[in-house]
Amino acid sequence: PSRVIAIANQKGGVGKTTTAVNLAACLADKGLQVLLVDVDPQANATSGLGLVKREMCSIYPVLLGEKTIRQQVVSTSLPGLDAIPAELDLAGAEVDIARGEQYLHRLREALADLRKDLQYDFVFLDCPPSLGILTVNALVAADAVLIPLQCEYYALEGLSVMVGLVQRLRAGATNPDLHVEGILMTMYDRRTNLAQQVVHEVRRHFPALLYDTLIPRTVRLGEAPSHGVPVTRYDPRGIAAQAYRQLAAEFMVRHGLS
Amino acid sequence: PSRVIAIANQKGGVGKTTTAVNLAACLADKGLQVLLVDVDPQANATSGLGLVKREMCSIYPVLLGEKTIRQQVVSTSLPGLDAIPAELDLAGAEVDIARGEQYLHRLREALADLRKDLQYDFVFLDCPPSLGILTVNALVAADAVLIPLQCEYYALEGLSVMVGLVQRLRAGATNPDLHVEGILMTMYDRRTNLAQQVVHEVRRHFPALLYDTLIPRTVRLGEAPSHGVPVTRYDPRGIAAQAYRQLAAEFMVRHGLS
Ligand SMILES: Nc1ncnc2c1ncn2[C@@H]1O[C@H](COP(=O)(O)OP(=O)(O)OP(=O)(O)O)[C@@H](O)[C@H]1O
Ligand SMILES: Nc1ncnc2c1ncn2[C@@H]1O[C@H](COP(=O)(O)OP(=O)(O)OP(=O)(O)O)[C@@H](O)[C@H]1O
Ligand SMILES: [Mg+2]
Ligand SMILES: [Mg+2]
Repeated sequence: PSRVIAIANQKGGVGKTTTAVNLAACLADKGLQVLLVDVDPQANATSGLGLVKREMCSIYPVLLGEKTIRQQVVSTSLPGLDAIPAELDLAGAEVDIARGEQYLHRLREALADLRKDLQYDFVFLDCPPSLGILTVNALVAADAVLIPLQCEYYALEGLSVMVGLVQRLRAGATNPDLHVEGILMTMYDRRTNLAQQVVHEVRRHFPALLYDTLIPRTVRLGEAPSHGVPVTRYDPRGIAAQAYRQLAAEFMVRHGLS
Repeated sequence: PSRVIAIANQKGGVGKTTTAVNLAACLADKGLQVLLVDVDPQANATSGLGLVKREMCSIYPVLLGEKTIRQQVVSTSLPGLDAIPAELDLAGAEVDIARGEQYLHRLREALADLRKDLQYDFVFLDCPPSLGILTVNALVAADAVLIPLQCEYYALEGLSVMVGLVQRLRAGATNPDLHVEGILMTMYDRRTNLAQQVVHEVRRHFPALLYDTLIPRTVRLGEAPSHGVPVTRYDPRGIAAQAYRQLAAEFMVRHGLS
């Protein structure tokens, strides 16, 4: 059955979308079947994959029960990687979704039949920088959460809030299987003490969760989205593509594949 | 009367909090009386100023009508700079606030008597990375919006959404005076083409709004918050303190002070 992984962190700008797009692409390159769902109204993963935002073509009508998830899936330029784009109206979705019953379980229910068939090995959910209804829907739907973390002080401060929420959702039986599958350090600049100190702190508190792969800060990751392709297509031999390929290998080991 | 400035951008990690803390500090250093309100449940501005998060001491009870704004004001280590800290419960506030009448006008009403007296020259509102109820409350309360913008492609994509929302709030008579007072480029690295291209694009579309001051990328701005002080105290002669002092001078000219 496909595993559903939320990529979430309420702290903004930590590399959630960059990780969603590039990890999904690297896993597809290794022969896995992957679906990336853009749950963020900013629709950055949508443009990072070169897709267009079109009304009624996002996860939004699925969350309102107006469409099935299968109807929204589109292919990307990469074999093995499908996606569900976002639309700007998603921002208004939170209020509409909240009117319905069981509104925190909408995405979980919508993904139910996709999970049962074997079409995808992994389904990734790229989340907005908040703990609102869209992110909580993703956490309730997910089997596990991957938390990208910038090597910065403010990002470190917010980590315990995210980990705490995952624990509450698990304990409260909303999603008893939910766990943190890993913490990924991003924008790592080994020349600064700050980055080394933050990595050291995370390794001290969450040694088993911390990925060995550290994603380096490189402008190539900022340039690739303007071309609508993952960094593995934009700069295939650069340090960013190497780092995300290494992350994909580590991720597969954690999930019993290799 | 004090002018209320929202510091907002739904894109995460663009430098909203860093700008709120350091601009407010530089204006206080120039002799102005400034209040910084942390409207973000992440409470980064609170820790960036060395304040503690305490229950019932934030803007949250004010938005629910349980306290007045004056009751929540605390002083900081900087003469001329007061603050209202955030608390984690603010994240739950959005649902509670939405139950009341006129829930988008709560902050505007709460600030009404502070505006009338001459205690503060400026009140800054540090917003979370979303267009939810807390940010809209800040936009409805504000006279103007300062939009920090990272020199990155994804950040550029989101700019028109923010500008569009401001225009809708003005046109819809929710806040007829609201306007964008400026766009500030942050984390500028002059060695990269990406940064130069993004600045060029913003200058092409919004020449009158773009601040001349470009805030350079420097690790000092990442280090200062872990010491709970603005960069003007942490590294007073560095390039970050110089840039924010220059911004403060430019800001004062735009608001008819110098
Ligand atoms: N390792 C890196 N090196 C350099 N730039 C990076 C790196 N990772 C991401 N970026 C850039 O930093 C910015 C923030 O990353 P991204 O948008 O992926 O974060 P996010 O957590 O998804 O943000 P949001 O909270 O707004 O959803 C983007 O412009 C991206 O291109
Ligand atoms: N000019 C700069 N150079 C280097 N680092 C910076 C700069 N400005 C901000 N930072 C760091 O980048 C990170 C993001 O900045 P900040 O938290 O101020 O953004 P934000 O827009 O308030 O984020 P959020 O969307 O989560 O509220 C922080 O860790 C901050 O210390
Ligand atoms: Mg994102
Ligand atoms: Mg902030």
